[in-house]
Amino acid sequence: VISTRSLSKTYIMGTEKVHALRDITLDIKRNEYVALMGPSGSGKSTLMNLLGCLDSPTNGDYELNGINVSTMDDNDLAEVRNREIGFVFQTFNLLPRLSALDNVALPLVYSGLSKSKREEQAEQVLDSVGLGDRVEHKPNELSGGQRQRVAIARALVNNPAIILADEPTGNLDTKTSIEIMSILEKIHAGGNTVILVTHEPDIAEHAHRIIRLRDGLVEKDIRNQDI
Amino acid sequence: VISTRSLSKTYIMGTEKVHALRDITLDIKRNEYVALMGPSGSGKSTLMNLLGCLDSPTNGDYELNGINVSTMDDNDLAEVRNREIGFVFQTFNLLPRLSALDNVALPLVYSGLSKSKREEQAEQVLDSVGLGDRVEHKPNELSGGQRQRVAIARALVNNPAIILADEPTGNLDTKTSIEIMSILEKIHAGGNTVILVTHEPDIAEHAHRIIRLRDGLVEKDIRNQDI
Ligand SMILES: Nc1ncnc2c1ncn2[C@@H]1O[C@H](COP(=O)(O)OP(=O)(O)OP(=O)(O)O)[C@@H](O)[C@H]1O
Ligand SMILES: Nc1ncnc2c1ncn2[C@@H]1O[C@H](COP(=O)(O)OP(=O)(O)OP(=O)(O)O)[C@@H](O)[C@H]1O
Ligand SMILES: [Mg+2]
Ligand SMILES: [Mg+2]
Repeated sequence: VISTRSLSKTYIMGTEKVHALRDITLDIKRNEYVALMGPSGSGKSTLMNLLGCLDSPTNGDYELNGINVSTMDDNDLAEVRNREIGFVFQTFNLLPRLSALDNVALPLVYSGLSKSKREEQAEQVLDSVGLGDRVEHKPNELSGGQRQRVAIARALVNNPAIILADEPTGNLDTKTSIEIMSILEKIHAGGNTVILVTHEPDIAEHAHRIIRLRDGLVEKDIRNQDI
Repeated sequence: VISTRSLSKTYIMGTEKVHALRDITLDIKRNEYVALMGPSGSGKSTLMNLLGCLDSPTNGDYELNGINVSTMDDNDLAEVRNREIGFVFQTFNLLPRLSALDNVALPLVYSGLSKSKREEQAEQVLDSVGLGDRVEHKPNELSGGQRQRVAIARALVNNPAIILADEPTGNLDTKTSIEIMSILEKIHAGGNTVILVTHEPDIAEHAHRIIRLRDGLVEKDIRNQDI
């Protein structure tokens, strides 16, 4: 479902070039469960942004569901981002003036559901991540781990085919992390494709495949034998 | 050096009251190394903000170096925050329009050092956290773990007596976490007081004392026997 060929991303800063990604060729099938790992600065978030159609590569090709993403117009891209992909950002990216409920309900705006149905669905997902009693709080009235869970809930509310989660448990205690990982397991069991960035081997253990980046290149790509 | 008596913090939201901290009585001596742990939402960041003089309690007393903080005027508080305390925020709080170098050099502005000396000292600390080649990047031109390390460098540049670090390794891979922890070890060995919030038992192992919060109260407070 995800197919990249020699993907690269270079940032130009004055006279300096930063090769965030150098040559990424990957195939990820429908319903795979992939953990993306690697040192700080190795290109994980950059790759996730390309896969999530939030950014375009400097070079190379990216096919999503068989369609070359660079040939899609803005409307198609917006549609794909809203319906096909659920993105959990490393820095959450919540809208500061909206409550947790409204933040989570936002992706449902084009779903055709009524406002009350959207709020009901958003509240349900917030409840499933343990924030049923925090739905009216704005992001600055929430703890770090609570904001992270709102970001997770927002990515899941649409039940998108592909979940891209950039370090979804970085701010969570062990018990809460286990709850979030079991939600991702359920989603994966439901047929969705899950790609998550993590630094923690315990979290990566849940995945069926582990891809390691180093300096913008794929260093390792191995099936998780214990599953 | 830090002494709290029945510290509490309540947020009022319409008709609802959120008791973020209920009754915290703690004594932390000079040169202690404390890990603060507990579930997401248990009050860790709220307590850190009170200890860092970034916020004031709803009730209770806080003495820093023998002085009751609530009796200090704004100038004294600003001085304490700038000279005595180095704070690593859970959400980094870097200034978006300044480079990493300028972000890190900011606390030195009242130190009496010349601009070039400030930049030299900032560059040195950035180098020690592995960002010597990223000093001109702005925060949005850095990875999550790189931003976290800029926030850490900024907290250390002044060599403050008390380091308050709110989950300093949440976005870092294992190898980089180990490097950061050894920097904190060195600082602690130099006589400074270190209080760090963490969710990871491996990180907490470095501390001499572990304080666990739950629902705004101290649940456990134990000396780390293995040290
Ligand atoms: N401005 C606010 N208004 C209302 N409630 C708040 C506000 N700020 C924090 N809270 C609540 O206070 C509680 C404690 O928050 P705090 O940020 O201290 O938790 P924490 O232990 O740091 O959690 P985490 O591990 O997720 O970072 C949370 O339940 C949070 O929802
Ligand atoms: N806008 C930009 N301009 C210049 N360099 C950038 C920009 N964005 C990212 N970089 C650089 O690209 C590299 C890869 O960044 P990326 O965010 O993908 O890393 P990462 O693997 O997600 O790291 P982390 O684990 O710390 O989150 C980093 O070295 C970073 O400094
Ligand atoms: Mg990243
Ligand atoms: Mg916190």
